[in-house]
Amino acid sequence: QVPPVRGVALDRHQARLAILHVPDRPGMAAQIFGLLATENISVDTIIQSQRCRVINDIPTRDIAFTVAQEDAEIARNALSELAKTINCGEIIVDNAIAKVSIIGAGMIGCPGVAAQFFSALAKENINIQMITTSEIKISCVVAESDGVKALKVVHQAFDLAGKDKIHVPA
Amino acid sequence: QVPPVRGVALDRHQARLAILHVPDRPGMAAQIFGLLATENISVDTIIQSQRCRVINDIPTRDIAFTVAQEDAEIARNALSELAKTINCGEIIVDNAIAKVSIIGAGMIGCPGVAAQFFSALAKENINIQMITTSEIKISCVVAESDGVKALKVVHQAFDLAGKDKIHVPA
Ligand SMILES: C[C@@H](O)[C@H](N)C(=O)O
Ligand SMILES: C[C@@H](O)[C@H](N)C(=O)O
Repeated sequence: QVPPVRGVALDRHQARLAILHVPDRPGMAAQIFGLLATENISVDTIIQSQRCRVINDIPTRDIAFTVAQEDAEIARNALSELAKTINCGEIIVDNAIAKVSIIGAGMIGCPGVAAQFFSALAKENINIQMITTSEIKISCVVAESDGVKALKVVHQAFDLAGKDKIHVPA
Repeated sequence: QVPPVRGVALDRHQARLAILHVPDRPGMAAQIFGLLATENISVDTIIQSQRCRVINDIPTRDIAFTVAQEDAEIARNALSELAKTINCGEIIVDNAIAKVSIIGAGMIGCPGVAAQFFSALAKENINIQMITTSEIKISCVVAESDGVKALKVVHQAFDLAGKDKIHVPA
Protein backbone atom coordinates (compact mmCIF):
# COMPACT_ATOMS: atom_id res chain seq x y z
CA GLN A 1 0.00 0.00 0.00
CA VAL A 2 2.07 2.88 -1.31
CA PRO A 3 1.16 6.27 0.15
CA PRO A 4 0.49 8.59 -2.77
CA VAL A 5 2.88 11.22 -1.42
CA ARG A 6 6.21 10.17 0.02
CA GLY A 7 8.05 13.47 0.17
CA VAL A 8 7.95 17.22 -0.17
CA ALA A 9 10.71 19.29 -1.74
CA LEU A 10 11.46 22.98 -1.63
CA ASP A 11 13.73 24.89 -3.96
CA ARG A 12 14.25 28.54 -3.14
CA HIS A 13 17.06 29.08 -5.59
CA GLN A 14 15.16 29.32 -8.79
CA ALA A 15 14.17 32.36 -10.76
CA ARG A 16 11.32 32.56 -13.22
CA LEU A 17 11.58 34.09 -16.66
CA ALA A 18 8.51 34.86 -18.69
CA ILE A 19 8.71 35.66 -22.39
CA LEU A 20 5.53 37.49 -23.23
CA HIS A 21 3.67 37.42 -26.51
CA VAL A 22 5.70 34.84 -28.39
CA PRO A 23 4.19 34.54 -31.88
CA ASP A 24 2.22 31.33 -31.76
CA ARG A 25 3.67 29.48 -34.71
CA PRO A 26 5.94 26.44 -35.04
CA GLY A 27 9.59 26.98 -34.31
CA MET A 28 9.41 29.59 -31.60
CA ALA A 29 9.86 27.30 -28.61
CA ALA A 30 12.58 25.46 -30.52
CA GLN A 31 14.53 28.67 -31.11
CA ILE A 32 14.17 29.89 -27.54
CA PHE A 33 15.27 26.71 -25.83
CA GLY A 34 17.80 25.94 -28.53
CA LEU A 35 19.50 29.24 -27.75
CA LEU A 36 19.45 28.58 -24.00
CA ALA A 37 20.99 25.17 -24.62
CA THR A 38 23.73 26.68 -26.76
CA GLU A 39 24.48 29.05 -23.89
CA ASN A 40 24.57 26.01 -21.60
CA ILE A 41 21.79 27.36 -19.43
CA SER A 42 20.05 24.55 -17.61
CA VAL A 43 16.29 25.00 -17.54
CA ASP A 44 14.39 23.41 -14.67
CA THR A 45 10.71 23.80 -15.53
CA ILE A 46 8.97 25.00 -18.68
CA ILE A 47 5.35 26.07 -18.52
CA GLN A 48 3.33 27.18 -21.51
CA SER A 49 -0.39 27.35 -21.11
CA GLN A 50 -3.16 27.36 -23.62
CA ARG A 51 -4.04 31.03 -23.48
CA CYS A 52 -3.53 32.50 -26.90
CA ARG A 53 -3.87 36.28 -27.27
CA VAL A 54 -4.08 38.04 -30.58
CA ILE A 55 -1.88 41.13 -30.67
CA ASN A 56 -1.72 43.23 -33.84
CA ASP A 57 -3.54 40.38 -35.62
CA ILE A 58 -0.87 37.88 -34.56
CA PRO A 59 -1.79 35.02 -32.22
CA THR A 60 0.69 34.90 -29.34
CA ARG A 61 1.40 32.88 -26.21
CA ASP A 62 3.50 33.52 -23.13
CA ILE A 63 6.23 31.01 -22.28
CA ALA A 64 7.55 30.79 -18.73
CA PHE A 65 10.48 28.79 -17.45
CA THR A 66 12.64 28.57 -14.36
CA VAL A 67 16.41 28.50 -14.00
CA ALA A 68 18.85 28.70 -11.11
CA GLN A 69 18.85 32.24 -9.74
CA GLU A 70 22.47 32.76 -10.75
CA ASP A 71 21.55 32.06 -14.38
CA ALA A 72 18.59 34.42 -14.60
CA GLU A 73 20.40 37.46 -15.97
CA ILE A 74 22.52 35.37 -18.34
CA ALA A 75 19.32 33.83 -19.66
CA ARG A 76 17.64 37.20 -20.05
CA ASN A 77 20.62 38.66 -21.89
CA ALA A 78 20.91 35.63 -24.13
CA LEU A 79 17.26 35.95 -25.09
CA SER A 80 17.15 39.70 -25.62
CA GLU A 81 18.79 39.46 -29.03
CA LEU A 82 16.53 36.62 -30.14
CA ALA A 83 13.56 38.58 -28.86
CA LYS A 84 14.06 41.19 -31.59
CA THR A 85 14.32 38.53 -34.29
CA ILE A 86 11.21 36.59 -33.30
CA ASN A 87 9.34 39.76 -32.41
CA CYS A 88 8.06 38.68 -29.03
CA GLY A 89 7.21 41.03 -26.16
CA GLU A 90 9.20 41.77 -23.04
CA ILE A 91 11.15 39.27 -20.96
CA ILE A 92 10.31 39.44 -17.27
CA VAL A 93 12.57 38.03 -14.55
CA ASP A 94 11.27 37.21 -11.07
CA ASN A 95 13.92 36.10 -8.58
CA ALA A 96 11.65 35.94 -5.58
CA ILE A 97 10.02 32.60 -6.13
CA ALA A 98 10.15 29.20 -4.47
CA LYS A 99 9.11 25.89 -6.00
CA VAL A 100 7.44 23.47 -3.59
CA SER A 101 6.71 19.98 -4.86
CA ILE A 102 5.04 16.83 -3.62
CA ILE A 103 6.55 13.60 -4.84
CA GLY A 104 5.15 10.12 -4.87
CA ALA A 105 4.77 7.05 -7.03
CA GLY A 106 1.19 6.56 -5.98
CA MET A 107 -0.25 9.89 -7.11
CA ILE A 108 -1.55 9.04 -10.54
CA GLY A 109 -5.26 8.48 -10.59
CA CYS A 110 -5.61 9.83 -7.04
CA PRO A 111 -7.94 12.74 -7.74
CA GLY A 112 -7.73 14.24 -4.28
CA VAL A 113 -3.98 14.62 -3.94
CA ALA A 114 -3.58 17.84 -5.90
CA ALA A 115 -6.57 19.37 -4.10
CA GLN A 116 -5.07 18.40 -0.74
CA PHE A 117 -1.80 20.08 -1.70
CA PHE A 118 -3.52 23.26 -2.86
CA SER A 119 -5.75 23.33 0.26
CA ALA A 120 -2.77 23.07 2.58
CA LEU A 121 -1.30 26.15 0.92
CA ALA A 122 -4.63 27.98 0.85
CA LYS A 123 -5.18 27.47 4.60
CA GLU A 124 -1.98 29.41 5.23
CA ASN A 125 -3.02 32.09 2.78
CA ILE A 126 -0.18 31.16 0.42
CA ASN A 127 -0.99 32.22 -3.12
CA ILE A 128 -0.19 29.73 -5.88
CA GLN A 129 1.50 31.45 -8.82
CA MET A 130 2.19 28.50 -11.10
CA ILE A 131 1.22 24.84 -11.18
CA THR A 132 2.84 22.02 -13.08
CA THR A 133 2.25 18.28 -12.74
CA SER A 134 3.51 14.88 -13.76
CA GLU A 135 2.58 11.39 -12.58
CA ILE A 136 5.13 11.45 -9.81
CA LYS A 137 5.35 15.13 -8.98
CA ILE A 138 3.10 18.14 -8.47
CA SER A 139 4.87 21.49 -8.17
CA CYS A 140 3.61 24.89 -7.15
CA VAL A 141 5.55 28.10 -7.55
CA VAL A 142 4.89 30.48 -4.66
CA ALA A 143 6.53 33.65 -3.43
CA GLU A 144 10.02 32.98 -2.09
CA SER A 145 8.99 34.37 1.29
CA ASP A 146 6.28 31.69 1.52
CA GLY A 147 8.66 28.85 0.69
CA VAL A 148 9.62 27.53 4.10
CA LYS A 149 6.07 27.86 5.47
CA ALA A 150 4.77 26.04 2.39
CA LEU A 151 7.20 23.16 2.95
CA LYS A 152 6.09 22.86 6.55
CA VAL A 153 2.34 22.90 5.98
CA VAL A 154 2.40 20.55 3.02
CA HIS A 155 4.55 18.20 5.05
CA GLN A 156 1.97 18.22 7.83
CA ALA A 157 -0.93 17.88 5.41
CA PHE A 158 0.49 14.62 4.09
CA ASP A 159 1.49 13.38 7.49
CA LEU A 160 5.17 13.12 6.64
CA ALA A 161 6.53 14.20 9.99
CA GLY A 162 10.04 12.99 10.45
CA LYS A 163 10.35 11.31 7.07
CA ASP A 164 11.38 12.31 3.60
CA LYS A 165 11.53 16.04 4.10
CA ILE A 166 13.64 16.78 1.06
CA HIS A 167 14.77 20.30 1.72
CA VAL A 168 17.08 21.78 -0.89
CA PRO A 169 19.70 23.42 1.34
CA ALA A 170 19.53 27.19 1.54
CA GLN B 1 25.67 5.77 -20.19
CA VAL B 2 21.93 6.32 -20.01
CA PRO B 3 20.41 7.96 -23.11
CA PRO B 4 18.50 11.02 -21.92
CA VAL B 5 15.35 9.96 -23.77
CA ARG B 6 14.27 6.33 -23.70
CA GLY B 7 10.73 6.59 -25.00
CA VAL B 8 8.00 8.68 -26.56
CA ALA B 9 4.34 8.48 -25.60
CA LEU B 10 1.20 9.73 -27.32
CA ASP B 11 -2.20 10.19 -25.75
CA ARG B 12 -4.98 11.23 -28.10
CA HIS B 13 -7.76 10.65 -25.60
CA GLN B 14 -7.44 13.72 -23.51
CA ALA B 15 -9.43 16.90 -23.55
CA ARG B 16 -8.29 20.23 -22.24
CA LEU B 17 -10.36 22.49 -20.02
CA ALA B 18 -9.36 26.06 -19.40
CA ILE B 19 -10.93 28.11 -16.62
CA LEU B 20 -10.35 31.71 -17.54
CA HIS B 21 -9.86 34.61 -15.17
CA VAL B 22 -9.76 32.77 -11.86
CA PRO B 23 -9.38 35.40 -9.14
CA ASP B 24 -5.74 35.16 -8.14
CA ARG B 25 -6.05 34.64 -4.41
CA PRO B 26 -5.43 31.65 -2.14
CA GLY B 27 -8.04 28.94 -2.16
CA MET B 28 -9.17 29.05 -5.76
CA ALA B 29 -7.12 26.13 -7.05
CA ALA B 30 -8.02 24.20 -3.92
CA GLN B 31 -11.75 24.68 -4.52
CA ILE B 32 -11.56 23.80 -8.21
CA PHE B 33 -9.59 20.62 -7.84
CA GLY B 34 -11.33 19.72 -4.61
CA LEU B 35 -14.63 19.76 -6.47
CA LEU B 36 -13.26 17.65 -9.32
CA ALA B 37 -11.95 15.15 -6.80
CA THR B 38 -15.33 14.97 -5.08
CA GLU B 39 -16.87 14.22 -8.48
CA ASN B 40 -14.21 11.53 -8.91
CA ILE B 41 -12.86 13.14 -12.03
CA SER B 42 -9.27 12.12 -12.62
CA VAL B 43 -7.12 15.02 -13.75
CA ASP B 44 -4.05 14.19 -15.85
CA THR B 45 -2.12 17.43 -16.16
CA ILE B 46 -2.58 20.82 -14.51
CA ILE B 47 -0.93 23.87 -16.00
CA GLN B 48 -1.11 27.33 -14.49
CA SER B 49 1.31 29.86 -15.78
CA GLN B 50 2.52 33.11 -14.33
CA ARG B 51 0.48 35.48 -16.43
CA CYS B 52 -1.70 37.52 -14.14
CA ARG B 53 -4.27 39.81 -15.75
CA VAL B 54 -6.18 42.45 -13.85
CA ILE B 55 -9.87 42.45 -14.76
CA ASN B 56 -12.23 44.90 -13.08
CA ASP B 57 -9.40 45.66 -10.63
CA ILE B 58 -9.10 41.99 -9.67
CA PRO B 59 -5.87 40.11 -10.49
CA THR B 60 -6.74 36.86 -12.26
CA ARG B 61 -5.03 33.83 -13.76
CA ASP B 62 -6.14 31.15 -16.17
CA ILE B 63 -5.93 27.52 -15.03
CA ALA B 64 -5.82 24.74 -17.61
CA PHE B 65 -6.00 21.02 -17.03
CA THR B 66 -6.56 17.85 -19.01
CA VAL B 67 -8.90 14.95 -18.41
CA ALA B 68 -9.96 11.89 -20.37
CA GLN B 69 -12.18 12.98 -23.26
CA GLU B 70 -15.17 11.14 -21.81
CA ASP B 71 -14.91 13.21 -18.62
CA ALA B 72 -14.71 16.63 -20.29
CA GLU B 73 -18.39 17.51 -20.20
CA ILE B 74 -18.84 16.08 -16.69
CA ALA B 75 -15.94 18.25 -15.56
CA ARG B 76 -17.35 21.32 -17.27
CA ASN B 77 -20.78 20.81 -15.73
CA ALA B 78 -19.32 20.19 -12.30
CA LEU B 79 -17.38 23.43 -12.49
CA SER B 80 -20.12 25.62 -13.91
CA GLU B 81 -21.81 26.00 -10.53
CA LEU B 82 -18.56 26.74 -8.74
CA ALA B 83 -17.72 29.23 -11.47
CA LYS B 84 -20.55 31.48 -10.32
CA THR B 85 -19.44 31.29 -6.69
CA ILE B 86 -15.80 32.07 -7.30
CA ASN B 87 -16.62 34.56 -10.02
CA CYS B 88 -14.21 33.29 -12.65
CA GLY B 89 -14.68 33.68 -16.41
CA GLU B 90 -15.78 31.10 -18.92
CA ILE B 91 -14.79 27.46 -19.01
CA ILE B 92 -13.50 26.35 -22.40
CA VAL B 93 -13.33 22.71 -23.49
CA ASP B 94 -11.08 21.54 -26.32
CA ASN B 95 -11.44 17.89 -27.24
CA ALA B 96 -9.14 17.98 -30.25
CA ILE B 97 -5.79 17.75 -28.53
CA ALA B 98 -3.06 15.17 -28.24
CA LYS B 99 -0.36 15.00 -25.60
CA VAL B 100 3.03 13.82 -26.83
CA SER B 101 5.73 13.22 -24.24
CA ILE B 102 9.38 12.26 -24.14
CA ILE B 103 10.42 10.15 -21.19
CA GLY B 104 13.83 9.43 -19.79
CA ALA B 105 15.80 9.25 -16.58
CA GLY B 106 18.74 11.07 -18.04
CA MET B 107 17.03 14.30 -19.06
CA ILE B 108 17.66 16.49 -16.06
CA GLY B 109 20.48 18.89 -16.62
CA CYS B 110 20.61 18.08 -20.35
CA PRO B 111 19.87 21.53 -21.72
CA GLY B 112 19.47 20.46 -25.31
CA VAL B 113 16.81 17.78 -24.91
CA ALA B 114 13.78 20.06 -24.73
CA ALA B 115 15.05 22.09 -27.69
CA GLN B 116 15.56 18.90 -29.69
CA PHE B 117 11.96 17.84 -28.93
CA PHE B 118 10.54 21.23 -29.90
CA SER B 119 12.68 21.36 -33.08
CA ALA B 120 11.45 17.96 -34.21
CA LEU B 121 7.89 19.24 -33.97
CA ALA B 122 8.75 22.58 -35.59
CA LYS B 123 10.35 20.89 -38.62
CA GLU B 124 7.00 19.26 -39.34
CA ASN B 125 5.20 22.54 -38.83
CA ILE B 126 3.45 21.18 -35.72
CA ASN B 127 2.39 24.01 -33.45
CA ILE B 128 3.01 23.53 -29.73
CA GLN B 129 -0.03 24.60 -27.70
CA MET B 130 1.12 23.75 -24.17
CA ILE B 131 4.37 22.66 -22.54
CA THR B 132 4.90 21.01 -19.20
CA THR B 133 8.05 19.41 -17.81
CA SER B 134 9.43 17.32 -15.00
CA GLU B 135 12.82 15.68 -14.53
CA ILE B 136 11.76 12.52 -16.30
CA LYS B 137 9.15 13.79 -18.74
CA ILE B 138 8.58 16.66 -21.14
CA SER B 139 5.08 16.91 -22.61
CA CYS B 140 3.71 19.00 -25.43
CA VAL B 141 0.04 19.41 -26.19
CA VAL B 142 -0.58 19.66 -29.93
CA ALA B 143 -3.65 19.46 -32.14
CA GLU B 144 -5.12 15.97 -32.11
CA SER B 145 -4.68 15.76 -35.90
CA ASP B 146 -0.92 16.25 -35.41
CA GLY B 147 -0.62 13.54 -32.78
CA VAL B 148 0.50 10.55 -34.78
CA LYS B 149 2.89 12.59 -36.92
CA ALA B 150 4.33 14.11 -33.76
CA LEU B 151 4.94 10.67 -32.25
CA LYS B 152 6.73 9.56 -35.41
CA VAL B 153 9.02 12.56 -35.82
CA VAL B 154 9.99 12.78 -32.17
CA HIS B 155 10.73 9.08 -32.24
CA GLN B 156 13.05 9.59 -35.18
CA ALA B 157 14.64 12.69 -33.65
CA PHE B 158 15.75 10.68 -30.64
CA ASP B 159 16.78 7.68 -32.66
CA LEU B 160 14.37 5.33 -30.93
CA ALA B 161 13.50 3.23 -33.96
CA GLY B 162 12.17 -0.08 -32.93
CA LYS B 163 12.35 0.48 -29.20
CA ASP B 164 10.14 1.94 -26.55
CA LYS B 165 7.45 3.41 -28.74
CA ILE B 166 4.81 3.72 -26.04
CA HIS B 167 1.71 4.36 -28.09
CA VAL B 168 -1.51 4.70 -26.11
CA PRO B 169 -3.86 2.55 -28.21
CA ALA B 170 -6.42 4.44 -30.26
C1 LIG C 1 4.49 29.56 -28.61
C2 LIG C 1 5.33 28.44 -29.14
O1 LIG C 1 5.30 27.33 -28.28
C3 LIG C 1 4.91 28.01 -30.54
N1 LIG C 1 3.54 27.58 -30.55
C4 LIG C 1 5.83 26.90 -31.04
O2 LIG C 1 5.37 25.88 -31.45
O3 LIG C 1 7.01 27.02 -31.00
C1 LIG D 1 -5.22 31.13 -9.41
C2 LIG D 1 -5.10 30.23 -8.22
O1 LIG D 1 -4.09 29.29 -8.43
C3 LIG D 1 -4.83 31.00 -6.93
N1 LIG D 1 -3.63 31.77 -7.04
C4 LIG D 1 -4.76 30.03 -5.76
O2 LIG D 1 -3.82 30.05 -5.01
O3 LIG D 1 -5.60 29.20 -5.57
